[in-house]
Amino acid sequence: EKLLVTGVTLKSDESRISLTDIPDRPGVAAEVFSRLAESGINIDMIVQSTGQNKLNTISFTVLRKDVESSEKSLNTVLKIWGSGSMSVAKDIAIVSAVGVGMKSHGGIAARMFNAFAKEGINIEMIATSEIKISCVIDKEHGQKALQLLHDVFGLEKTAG
Amino acid sequence: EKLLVTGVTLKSDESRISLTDIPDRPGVAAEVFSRLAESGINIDMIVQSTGQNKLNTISFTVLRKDVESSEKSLNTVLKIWGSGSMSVAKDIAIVSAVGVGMKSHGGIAARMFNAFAKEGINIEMIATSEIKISCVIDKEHGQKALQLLHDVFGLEKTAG
Ligand SMILES: C[C@@H](O)[C@H](N)C(=O)O
Ligand SMILES: C[C@@H](O)[C@H](N)C(=O)O
Repeated sequence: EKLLVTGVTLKSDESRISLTDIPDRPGVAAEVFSRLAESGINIDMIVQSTGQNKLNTISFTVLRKDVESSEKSLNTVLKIWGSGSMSVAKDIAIVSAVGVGMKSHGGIAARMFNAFAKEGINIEMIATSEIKISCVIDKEHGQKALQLLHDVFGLEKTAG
Repeated sequence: EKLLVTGVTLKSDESRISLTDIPDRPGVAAEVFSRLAESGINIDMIVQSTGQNKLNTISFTVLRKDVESSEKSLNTVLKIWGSGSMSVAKDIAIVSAVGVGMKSHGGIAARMFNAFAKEGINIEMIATSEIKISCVIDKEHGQKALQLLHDVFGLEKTAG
């Protein structure tokens, strides 16, 4: 598996916004990101897991400098739906393991998550693609997490 | 924005498993994916949004043929934690828009989500990376969703 992960990265300049218990019906995600796009806000990660009881949570990350304007562009949307709440984590770290063929190796995810577990680092969000596994954690663990992945996968550290 | 999206893809051979209301503390994600890795199951998407009340939901997708063995490898984990439930959607479609520079264009996400909203297609999961936005929807909407994205982004359809 060492051959599969070619780099680990850390981003510490982003914030996370979550819209929790929003209606899980067509048009809701469109409304959220149309408003953000109209405000010209650059979005990095968008993560939504499966909902339950017809409610869901959408989380997304933006540059720290855009968090206030993101909140502002969304502040009326919850009133329209009559449900849900907004939470913000201003200081997050996004740690990622990058490599080819990741998809077929759940083992890489397990090693990454195990490394964080042993150090008591809670994983707040997860998103994967074929070439990348990204975890959102508390900003204060960012450097430590990068070092852990560097060791677990036997790599040179790379910049975010 | 047309220049940014270079392809749209559809995967219809996967299933989604969600572990809902599981403890949101270090070690939980590691336990889930260690078990799956030990069973030799290939994982595609892993998606976890922000939790609340110290509980969270982790969803992941596997090939349809691996869904029963995934359920089997996880069936005792919920008992250990004493909380949570497992839900399975055997027939899902994963529709993705692929291109460079996606990250800085929340507008692409908004157009994709708007296209689904207009056709009444509910978005069950979302995951993004710098070059890709993926949505899990009901399998029956897969072909239609691919066509919608093909039209919205003015592209030739590509295979999954
Ligand atoms: C929650 C949100 O994604 C909703 N399911 C939608 O389709 O817009
Ligand atoms: C929910 C799960 O990801 C948990 N937060 C963990 O760190 O393992």
